Amino acid sequence: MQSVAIIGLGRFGISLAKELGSSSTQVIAIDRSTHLINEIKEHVDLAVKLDCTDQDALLSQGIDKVDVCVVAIGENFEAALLTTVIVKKLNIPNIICRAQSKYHAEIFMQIGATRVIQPEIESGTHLAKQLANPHLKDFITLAEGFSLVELSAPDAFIGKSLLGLKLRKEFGVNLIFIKRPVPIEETDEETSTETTVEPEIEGVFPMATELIQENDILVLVGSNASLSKLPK
Amino acid sequence: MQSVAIIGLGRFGISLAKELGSSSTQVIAIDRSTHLINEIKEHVDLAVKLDCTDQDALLSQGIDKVDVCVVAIGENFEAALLTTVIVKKLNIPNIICRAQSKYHAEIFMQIGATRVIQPEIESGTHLAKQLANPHLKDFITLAEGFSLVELSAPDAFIGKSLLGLKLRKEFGVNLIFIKRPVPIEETDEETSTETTVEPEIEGVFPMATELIQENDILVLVGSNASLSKLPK
Ligand SMILES: Nc1ncnc2c1ncn2[C@@H]1O[C@H](COP(=O)(O)OP(=O)(O)OP(=O)(O)O)[C@@H](O)[C@H]1O
Ligand SMILES: Nc1ncnc2c1ncn2[C@@H]1O[C@H](COP(=O)(O)OP(=O)(O)OP(=O)(O)O)[C@@H](O)[C@H]1O
Repeated sequence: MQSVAIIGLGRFGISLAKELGSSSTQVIAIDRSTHLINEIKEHVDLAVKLDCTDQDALLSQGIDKVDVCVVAIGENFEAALLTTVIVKKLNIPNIICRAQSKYHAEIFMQIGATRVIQPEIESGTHLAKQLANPHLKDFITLAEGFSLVELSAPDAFIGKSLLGLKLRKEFGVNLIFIKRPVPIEETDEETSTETTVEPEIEGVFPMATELIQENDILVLVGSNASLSKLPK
Repeated sequence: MQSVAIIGLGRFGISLAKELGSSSTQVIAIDRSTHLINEIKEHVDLAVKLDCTDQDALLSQGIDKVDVCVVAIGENFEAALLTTVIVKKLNIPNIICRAQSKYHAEIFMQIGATRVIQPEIESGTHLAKQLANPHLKDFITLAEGFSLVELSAPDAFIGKSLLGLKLRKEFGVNLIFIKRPVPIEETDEETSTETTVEPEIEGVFPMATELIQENDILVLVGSNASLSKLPK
């Protein structure tokens, strides 16, 4: 069982702790604020209020035994730096630091971080990839020149079977998955005035005889050149 | 050709503008800081210095004609709010706002944003998914209960062909792609003391007879239940 310590429960640290706490990973959350410790304690294995620049306090919680330590302190750069120096000395194998700028990122790498995350840059780049391909619902780079894309089923594909479309032979792409919105039963008038409900999505593993339906979202893999030649 | 306006060139806005500017999308970047406009101008189609809470100044740049407007102002919530109200009145079809908190996000949605992004939450959740599956290099949710995962080839698979492994039949998963590190030629001593070079990755579209090699990274799709049963 992997164990992860998260130091600093700002927006980044808290969302990391909540999501990781719901997996089988052992999570220790640390912050100097009582109110944040109370907020996180039922989501993680151990939530401790302490000053993370105090080495003895960290050691008393067995921080030297974790597999990964995430230093999730943002604005308070001095505290983030001191904490990274302390955990590096304790020989923790993976140290991930959150950085506020490129210069902070370089300093963290020099003092021993194994990885640095800049949330604003990550989000900006990811949004750019989505906007650059407007007909794509999402876009993931697999390797240089290859991607996985999600796109609404082109009109030319609707009603055709996978076998009939010969995607690999004709276009050089591989259809790996279909996201199919489940039709919503008609509700009576007054409930449907609430906020619009996202249609439920059913996952379909396409077999050769599967027919493409209208509103299907196709998840395809291929070279960027082949993918851009698909009909819209 | 899609056109996107990006208002506010903080870390999020700048990384968005640089990445999007390298695609075929038309990008207009706006900020009140001369130094940031000078930094971005050779990456985008148009970079303009103006106060974005001034409606006439925005209209003079044809902002009402764009397909998407991203309000990427963070700390200065009042300016972000005013700008969103202005662009909503101009009937721009897609308005994406960057929010500093859950409460700010709710307000942006109420005044007309079509989408809200919280970079710190996005990054925290994404890191959690990667840490929760340590043997995975990366992890992407395709739909409820289905994922795409990248994992180092299990020892049990090395030397076997796709045909021989019968992944679909035996494990219910689909191997869609192989990331294969290209062996680095031996360099002479003095150059190899520089920073360690990431091995180049070659993308391989696996045919049935393809043999799995040591150090291969397998990109697989399947239900979360099937994927977790794969040998490590
Ligand atoms: N010395 C310290 N010991 C323990 N916790 C600390 C220390 N210094 C800061 N923190 C905690 O780290 C958390 C995040 O720090 P900070 O406010 O500097 O970052 P932030 O940029 O606001 O984070 P985010 O962008 O993720 O919201 C806060 O909850 C704060 O209480
Ligand atoms: N009224 C305005 N008109 C034009 N630009 C503005 C206005 N107000 C703020 N900006 C610009 O928006 C940018 C980002 O704003 P701000 O500093 O509030 O966010 P931030 O949280 O630091 O951003 P990030 O987290 O992405 O780095 C700055 O470059 C600033 O010059």
